Amino acid sequence: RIAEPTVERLVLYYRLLMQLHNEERRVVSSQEIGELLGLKASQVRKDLSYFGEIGKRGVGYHVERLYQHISGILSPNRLWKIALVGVGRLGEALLGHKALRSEKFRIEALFDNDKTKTGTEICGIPCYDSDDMTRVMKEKGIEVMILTVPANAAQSSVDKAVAAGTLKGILTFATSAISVPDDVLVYRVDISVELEKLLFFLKGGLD
Amino acid sequence: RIAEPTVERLVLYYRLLMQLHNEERRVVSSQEIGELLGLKASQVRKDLSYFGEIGKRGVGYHVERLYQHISGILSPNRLWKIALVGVGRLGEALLGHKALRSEKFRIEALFDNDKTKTGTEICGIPCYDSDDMTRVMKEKGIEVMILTVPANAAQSSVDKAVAAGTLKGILTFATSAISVPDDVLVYRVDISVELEKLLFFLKGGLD
Ligand SMILES: NC(=O)c1ccc[n+]([C@@H]2O[C@H](COP(=O)([O-])OP(=O)(O)OC[C@H]3O[C@@H](n4cnc5c(N)ncnc54)[C@H](O)[C@@H]3O)[C@@H](O)[C@H]2O)c1
Ligand SMILES: NC(=O)c1ccc[n+]([C@@H]2O[C@H](COP(=O)([O-])OP(=O)(O)OC[C@H]3O[C@@H](n4cnc5c(N)ncnc54)[C@H](O)[C@@H]3O)[C@@H](O)[C@H]2O)c1
Repeated sequence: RIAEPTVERLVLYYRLLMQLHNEERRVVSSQEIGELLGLKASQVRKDLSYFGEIGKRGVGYHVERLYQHISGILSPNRLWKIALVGVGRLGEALLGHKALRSEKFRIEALFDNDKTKTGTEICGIPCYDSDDMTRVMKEKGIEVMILTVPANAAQSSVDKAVAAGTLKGILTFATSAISVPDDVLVYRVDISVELEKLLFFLKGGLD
Repeated sequence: RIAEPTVERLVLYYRLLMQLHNEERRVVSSQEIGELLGLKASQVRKDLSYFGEIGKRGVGYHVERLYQHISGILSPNRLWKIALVGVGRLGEALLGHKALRSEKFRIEALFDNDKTKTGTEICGIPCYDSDDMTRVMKEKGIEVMILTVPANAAQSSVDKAVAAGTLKGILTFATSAISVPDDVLVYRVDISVELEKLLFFLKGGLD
């Protein structure tokens, strides 16, 4: 199965190609793609040939064709239904983040236990009481949950979501470990790891 | 030079080993490390031997020794001075994130242009007016900036920080591109890419 870093680069190629497509660029070289994304040109060529795209020596790749091809690989074959649980600072920042708009998913529901938030719309999305999570997630067929609650609320939120019976994946930012049934995929995000990586490279790599 | 994904795994091994060290575990196999971190055991063995650690067949690795070794590779040879610019929802969520505590760096200053925030302490850190950024960053010798301002404020914030003369790296969350001198390293973070990766793997990889 395909490696995570490769998928990450695929997403980045897609976004860059969309931009080049919007700028009506006709061709782009692996060199230029590499420079714009901070990758080696050889890595770019290796990835693209893995996905069946061979560039033309001295010219590069046909932007439109590459864009359509990668778009097809990543394209929504369905509209994922997402719920965000824990509409605090991190949750709201994610809702406001423009790169979180996509044709492949829609955030259909928010959940919180703060009475000043539940029963209102936040960023145009209805916020429900977390007590109603199982019922609402089942009714809406929620497949993916973004978990941005405090650590001590993580497992109970997961349990309610799993009980709805439609959950397939969780993107969690909670600092506590969560346990799920085998058919639910969990991705943990920890932004501080990005800072650690930056500091490692600033330190000069291995001494 | 060492690849980013390898550094990321190194940080994850370090955190896991710290946990095992705290639990007073004596040995751990590449299999178990792999299961706990979602990696193949062969990847774990490959990484650790790259860093000079060979496990004992049928036994695994000596926790304490592995912990000290990786700790030494990642260990602070200095205390990085960090400033966070843009103390909004994302900025505050990062400040509150407990994994952002570390002995290798200290967030020494915050900057914002919101008069209700400047001149106060937020999470125990002084928040200055962004108009004073160049002077304050120079005085404090700020080396790394975490940029969590809106897109239209990104470049001007970067310019003020660069003008201080001590900046070495930027961790940016801003959606707009920023330009810096050659001696400043920029890491862009986009959390939505993590969601896209999760959806890609839920879709079942390549069709
Ligand atoms: N992984 C990362 O990179 C990262 C980065 C920043 C923050 N975090 C973590 O994310 C979490 C949230 O951070 P924050 O700054 O947004 O906190 P916050 O306190 O601002 O927000 C938490 C939200 O969850 C709600 N909540 C609490 N208990 C709940 C429950 N049982 N059911 C539903 N909603 C509930 C609260 O009402 C609030 O709206 C923290 O645990 C923090 O450590 C992780
Ligand atoms: N990269 C990612 O993964 C990611 C995720 C979420 C949000 N974001 C982005 O992060 C940015 C911040 O998001 P947010 O929800 O925290 O926004 P926010 O509006 O809550 O916070 C922005 C903060 O920046 C301050 N600010 C504005 N102009 C400034 C200036 N010139 N100098 C100093 N401070 C200034 C504001 O006063 C506020 O405190 C947005 O651009 C958003 O798209 C990125």
